[in-house]
Amino acid sequence: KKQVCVIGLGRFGATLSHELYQSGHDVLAIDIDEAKIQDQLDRATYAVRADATNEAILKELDVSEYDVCIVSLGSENIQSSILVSVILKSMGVPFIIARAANELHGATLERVGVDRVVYPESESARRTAHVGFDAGVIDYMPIVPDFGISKLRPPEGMLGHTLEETGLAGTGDRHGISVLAIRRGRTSFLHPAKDEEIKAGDVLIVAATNEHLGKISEIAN
Amino acid sequence: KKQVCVIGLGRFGATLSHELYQSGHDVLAIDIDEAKIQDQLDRATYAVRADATNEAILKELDVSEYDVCIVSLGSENIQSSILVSVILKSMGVPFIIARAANELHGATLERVGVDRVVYPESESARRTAHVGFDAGVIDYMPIVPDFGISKLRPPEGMLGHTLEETGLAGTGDRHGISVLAIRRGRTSFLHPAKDEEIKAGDVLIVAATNEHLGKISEIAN
Ligand SMILES: Nc1ncnc2c1ncn2[C@@H]1O[C@H](COP(=O)(O)OP(=O)(O)OP(=O)(O)O)[C@@H](O)[C@H]1O
Ligand SMILES: Nc1ncnc2c1ncn2[C@@H]1O[C@H](COP(=O)(O)OP(=O)(O)OP(=O)(O)O)[C@@H](O)[C@H]1O
Repeated sequence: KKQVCVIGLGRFGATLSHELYQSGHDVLAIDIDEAKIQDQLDRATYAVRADATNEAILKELDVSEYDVCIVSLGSENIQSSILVSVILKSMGVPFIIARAANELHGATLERVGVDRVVYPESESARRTAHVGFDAGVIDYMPIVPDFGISKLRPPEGMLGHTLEETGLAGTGDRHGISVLAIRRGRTSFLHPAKDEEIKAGDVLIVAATNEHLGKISEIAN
Repeated sequence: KKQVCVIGLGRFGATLSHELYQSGHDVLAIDIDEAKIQDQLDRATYAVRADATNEAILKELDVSEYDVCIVSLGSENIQSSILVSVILKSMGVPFIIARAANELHGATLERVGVDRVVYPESESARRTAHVGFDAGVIDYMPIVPDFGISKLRPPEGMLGHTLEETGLAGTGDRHGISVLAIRRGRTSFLHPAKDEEIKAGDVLIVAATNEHLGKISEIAN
């Protein structure tokens, strides 16, 4: 179990604090707004009203003793988000996660030593674009812009055919679609052979560009 | 291929429009701010400056002919978001996705007939809570209980070593960890060779059981 400090209780921070607390971690939630603190009282171990840009307060709260600090100030507070991150870094916090409002903000956070930058709206948008839009895609993990890993229910037209017959036996990257694994029933196997037959109920784990992913429903016909 | 209309080009809407367009869908992007339209020109089929709360304009743009309309106005524009959703519903748009700024907003959107409500900050926070807390794991896609695909920042001890030297050259499944791809800078490549050297800034896409994933920080030492 970890000691986690969450600074900023907007939607991202409040949800994160709650989820971590439910998972059994020790959570200190900090926000400058008393109303936010009141809402968070049963969703964190401690909830403290404080201005996180005040280094003396952060020292008093011993935040450098925490395993992870999360700076979840949002687009209304970009400068504070950067300042708080700089302070936490200088206090020697071992791992800092910060949420960015845009690319420039994120780049700045990385430059000041934040260990992990999160872009909630972009991540969610990328997922939304694939899950429910591309035929059969039921989950999606972006890797770089335009390329990611999808969990895919194979279209009807693929069932009973081999990977090679359906054009899915390629090595992927820019050349098409690579089936990295197949989940079948309760088990899964990696690097399926090109003569592997696709069965009803299979879930294909594929790496593909957005363009190729979009074409999968056509492949089946 | 679908006909999709995206209303509101904040971070969520702009990313969603771009991702859908890259996937081959026809995308009409609408925003009241000309600067947002200029940015979106090569990331959508058409980008039109318009006030989406103006029903006459939406009719002129034939949005009821679209397969899906997405209302991605944010916390700055909650009332407009609700009004636009009501208008789209009354125009008979077959499927409406709307992004909500908070629970009350989301509940209202559902009451006026939105088909799918997205909460980007909450979704991202939930993933961050579960995924950001195993050493180096920055994303996770479960395949079966106890086995999944993770995006992993390699620990310090791995840098400068090959996949084989760090014990990551296996074929995975129940026998270890399989590195399916490496993201390096803005590009990525699949099925890296066992003599591939791990560099600072790399992101490894690995398939592994939870147990092996947990041991990765030990592997490095
Ligand atoms: N200096 C500060 N110290 C502590 N908390 C702060 C400080 N400045 C702002 N906050 C708090 O940070 C929280 C989130 O800030 P902000 O309004 O910028 O984000 P948001 O866009 O609402 O976030 P989200 O998108 O997660 O809902 C607010 O609850 C605010 O009270
Ligand atoms: N009536 C309207 N018609 C069309 N576009 C609008 C209207 N009102 C606002 N917008 C646009 O919607 C976009 C997003 O709005 P808003 O600022 O509320 O969200 P945001 O919080 O910035 O979104 P995100 O979190 O996705 O970055 C802006 O680009 C804005 O210009």
